[in-house]
Amino acid sequence: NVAHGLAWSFYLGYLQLVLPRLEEAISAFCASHQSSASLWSRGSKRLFILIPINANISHKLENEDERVHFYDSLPNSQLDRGGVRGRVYKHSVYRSLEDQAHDCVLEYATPLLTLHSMSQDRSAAFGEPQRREQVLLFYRTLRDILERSLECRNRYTLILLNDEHEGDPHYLSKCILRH
Amino acid sequence: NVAHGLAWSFYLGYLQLVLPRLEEAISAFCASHQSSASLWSRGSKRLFILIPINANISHKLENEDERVHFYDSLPNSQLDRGGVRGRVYKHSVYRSLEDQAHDCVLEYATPLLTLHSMSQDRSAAFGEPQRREQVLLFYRTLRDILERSLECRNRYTLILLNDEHEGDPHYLSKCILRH
Ligand SMILES: Nc1nc(=O)c2ncn([C@@H]3O[C@@H]4COP(=O)(O)O[C@H]5[C@@H](O)[C@H](n6cnc7c(N)ncnc76)O[C@@H]5COP(=O)(O)O[C@@H]3[C@@H]4O)c2[nH]1
Repeated sequence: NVAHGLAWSFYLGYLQLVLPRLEEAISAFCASHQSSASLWSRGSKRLFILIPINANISHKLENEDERVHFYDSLPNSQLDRGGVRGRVYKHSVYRSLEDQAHDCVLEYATPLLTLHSMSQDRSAAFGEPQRREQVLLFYRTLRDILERSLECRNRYTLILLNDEHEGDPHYLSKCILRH
Repeated sequence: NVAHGLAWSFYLGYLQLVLPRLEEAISAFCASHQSSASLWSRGSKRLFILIPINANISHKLENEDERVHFYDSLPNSQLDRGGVRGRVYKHSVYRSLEDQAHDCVLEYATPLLTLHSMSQDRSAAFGEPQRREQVLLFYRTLRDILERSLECRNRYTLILLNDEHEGDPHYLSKCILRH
C-alpha cells in the first residue's frame, strides 16, 4: 500500500524533524518581521498541511486563491541527512486577506505529488481510481501517527480538502480563517 | 509494498528533478573550485547513490571511511514545490584520498532512512526481517524506473552494498575508486 509508506516517510523524514522546531522558528520570524508579529493567533503557530482528496497540488498557493499571498520564508533549518551536509528544510509564510489579515505557515502534503504522478505513469501499476482511496489512506495513516507523537503535539493541523472546494476561488483563505 | 512506493517517490520527487541539472551544477562547481576541476573523470560526473542492504545509514559519510572527506556543496537548486517557495535541493561533494584524489557527488538513498525507522517503530507494521527484502525491492524498482528514464540517463550510479563492507574501514573510498 503506497500511501502507508508515504505517510510514514512524510512523518519520519520531515514532520518529526521540523515540527518540534516550528514554534521557535515562528518566534524568530515575528522578531525580524515586525508587521507580522500581531497577525498570528496562538492557535495559528503550527504547520497547516493541505491534503486535497483529488491530489491536485499547486506549486504556488497564491494561484489557488487571490486573497492568499506568499509573504516570506521562515528561517531555514539545516540538518546533515544521509550524507547530504546541511540539507535545508524551509517553510513558506502566507498572508491571507480574508476580512482581516492573518499570517500562517501553509503547504501541501508533498507526498501527494508522488501519488498524482504515479497515477499518470503506466509503469507505476497505480491508476486514478485507486488514487482517491490512497489519499484517504495517507490522511488516516498520517493522522494516526501524528496523534501518537508527543513531540509533534499541537504543532500541526491536517486539512483534508474534498472536491467541493474546486469551484471556490477563495476556498483557501476561508479555510485558513476557519482553522 | 512500502519499498515500491518509496522508490517511485525517490524518483518522481527527487531524482527526476535533480539529475537533469547535475552536469551543469558540477561544471559550475569546477569553475569556482579550481583545485577540484582536475579531480573528476568523465564517468564520475554523476550522482553516486549508496544503497546498503542492511539500511544502516550514516548522516556523515566521513564517519564511514577516514579516507573520505566532505569537500563542499554543489551550487543549490531552488524549486517551488507544493506551496514551499524556493525549496532547496543540494548535494555534497566528497574528496576520496584512495591512492590518488578523486572528487565525487555521493549520498545515501534517503528513503532507506524511512525503511530503517519504520522497522524500529512497532506501530509501522514492518519488522527487521522484512526490511532486508524491502531494501532489495527498493533497489530493483528504482533501477528499473531509472533505466527507462531518458532524462536521467548516465547521470547516476546505484551502488548496492552488501554486509561484507561492514568490517572494512575503507570500503567507501574503494567503492568510489571502482566506480
Ligand atoms: N537526499 C535528498 N535530498 C533532498 O533534498 C530530497 N528531497 C526529497 N528527497 C527524497 O525524495 C523522495 C520524495 O520526496 P518528497 O518531497 O516527495 O517527500 C518528502 C517530503 O514530502 C517531505 N520533505 C522532506 N524534506 C522536505 C523539505 N525540505 N521540504 C518539504 N518537505 C520535505 O518528506 C518526504 C520524505 O523525505 P525524505 O525521507 O527526505 O526523502 C525524500 C523522498 O524519499 C530528498 N532526498
